[in-house]
Amino acid sequence: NIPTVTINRLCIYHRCLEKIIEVEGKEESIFISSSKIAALTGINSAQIRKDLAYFGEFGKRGIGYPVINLVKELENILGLDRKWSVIIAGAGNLGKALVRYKGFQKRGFLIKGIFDKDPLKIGKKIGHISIYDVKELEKFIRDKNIDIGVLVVPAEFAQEVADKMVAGGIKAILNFAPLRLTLPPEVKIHNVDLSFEFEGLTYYLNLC
Amino acid sequence: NIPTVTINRLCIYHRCLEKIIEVEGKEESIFISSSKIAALTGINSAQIRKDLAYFGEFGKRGIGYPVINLVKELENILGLDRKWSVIIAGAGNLGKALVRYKGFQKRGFLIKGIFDKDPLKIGKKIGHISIYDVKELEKFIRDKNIDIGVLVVPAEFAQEVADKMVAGGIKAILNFAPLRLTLPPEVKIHNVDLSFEFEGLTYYLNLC
Ligand SMILES: NC(=O)c1ccc[n+]([C@@H]2O[C@H](COP(=O)([O-])OP(=O)(O)OC[C@H]3O[C@@H](n4cnc5c(N)ncnc54)[C@H](O)[C@@H]3O)[C@@H](O)[C@H]2O)c1
Ligand SMILES: NC(=O)c1ccc[n+]([C@@H]2O[C@H](COP(=O)([O-])OP(=O)(O)OC[C@H]3O[C@@H](n4cnc5c(N)ncnc54)[C@H](O)[C@@H]3O)[C@@H](O)[C@H]2O)c1
Repeated sequence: NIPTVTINRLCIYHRCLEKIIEVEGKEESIFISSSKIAALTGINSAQIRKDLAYFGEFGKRGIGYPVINLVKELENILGLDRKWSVIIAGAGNLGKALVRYKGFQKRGFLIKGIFDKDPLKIGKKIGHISIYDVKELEKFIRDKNIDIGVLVVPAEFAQEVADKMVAGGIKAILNFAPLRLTLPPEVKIHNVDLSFEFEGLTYYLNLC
Repeated sequence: NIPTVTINRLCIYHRCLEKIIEVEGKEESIFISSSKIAALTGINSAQIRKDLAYFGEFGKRGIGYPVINLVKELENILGLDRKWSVIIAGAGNLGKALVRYKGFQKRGFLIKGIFDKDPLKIGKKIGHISIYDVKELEKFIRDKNIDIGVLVVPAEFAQEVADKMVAGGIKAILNFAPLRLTLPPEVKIHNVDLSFEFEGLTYYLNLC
């Protein structure tokens, strides 16, 4: 019963701490105060303490939170310390780029198969991962108990492919196609729009 | 001298209001309170009022903020109400997917050219945009006064291509290559890691 917005903030705290470890190294002795996290993330420190308190007592009064330990706790809460099985629907430009990107595997997201409707692509491989006929998507998800489906097909086919994922029992969908999908409430959805990545930049350009 | 974290929060408020307009329509008569924005974004309402107050008095006490008006104000502050010129370095899988995605143009990010070192790609087009030799990158940025460079080349070439962008006078870089670039302080950088898009999803999967 934790609010979604709290979970989204935990992801922000986790990334913030990861950046600290990148710079300072994996020192057991590094502590961070909620006011320092507040300065780095912009979320007010009382909110940070309240969010973390949902899950346990991680900090020591007067000293702060041990960075290495808190990262591990957050990874456990967010499910980032385990492996998730993923399929990619659409072996086009974006699909190919995602399959080859090592960042997913590093974070525990293992791509198990790619699906497409183009006969010229079916039967081929990208890296060591096979491209299957999208007709087999539902059965593959069920048989291999796939957790997450990534949707990188053209918008006009996205709903029909998403329906196949749902029929196979997918638990969550990462959607790149520019449309709002209609999904049953038990399937978690996250829509990606890369144009949002420009937003922080243009404020500063506006100042020049 | 507005803190970066305030700007990042403004982007969050902007997206939140956009979602409201998507659902409720562009009604002049819709108002929203800071506590409603707080419930939708997870940022505490006093922080929201403080952030917006940096830029002006947008709300009416007791009634809240007029949604349409506040979106326009935020777009003006964030530089989203004007056009920005963009080049893409790397005409590979990710580069091609970004060039063809209509979401960028819709938000005012106009791709002016693509650059690559592969002789088989130079001289071709993606959509109506030409692929140029990366050797011409610096001159193109200077002559056409390009604002933003998107870096979608393999990691081992990313720093050298970023240096060319900087030499041409680029103002900001959106980096997809998995490495930390060394850039002069006046060039704004934003690193994208799509594996972060999975993070909110796995919390819920962990509960199942
Ligand atoms: N959200 C973003 O920021 C963003 C950025 C870039 C692209 N996109 C979107 O991502 C999607 C993919 O883009 P792309 O550049 O890879 O396109 P693409 O045309 O290169 O690839 C699409 C692939 O989907 C396959 N396909 C078509 N119908 C199918 C079906 N019914 N079942 C299975 N496969 C099917 C095609 O055969 C092709 O291989 C598009 O919807 C595009 O708008 C989104
Ligand atoms: N951050 C993320 O979430 C994410 C996701 C997917 C891919 N990536 C990264 O994006 C980058 C591009 O991925 P891709 O799948 O498009 O790779 P790709 O191999 O398909 O494309 C790379 C392109 O860069 C060109 N190139 C190589 N050296 C160059 C140079 N010196 N100057 C100009 N062009 C040059 C190549 O000719 C090729 O066209 C990679 O670094 C990859 O790791 C990141």
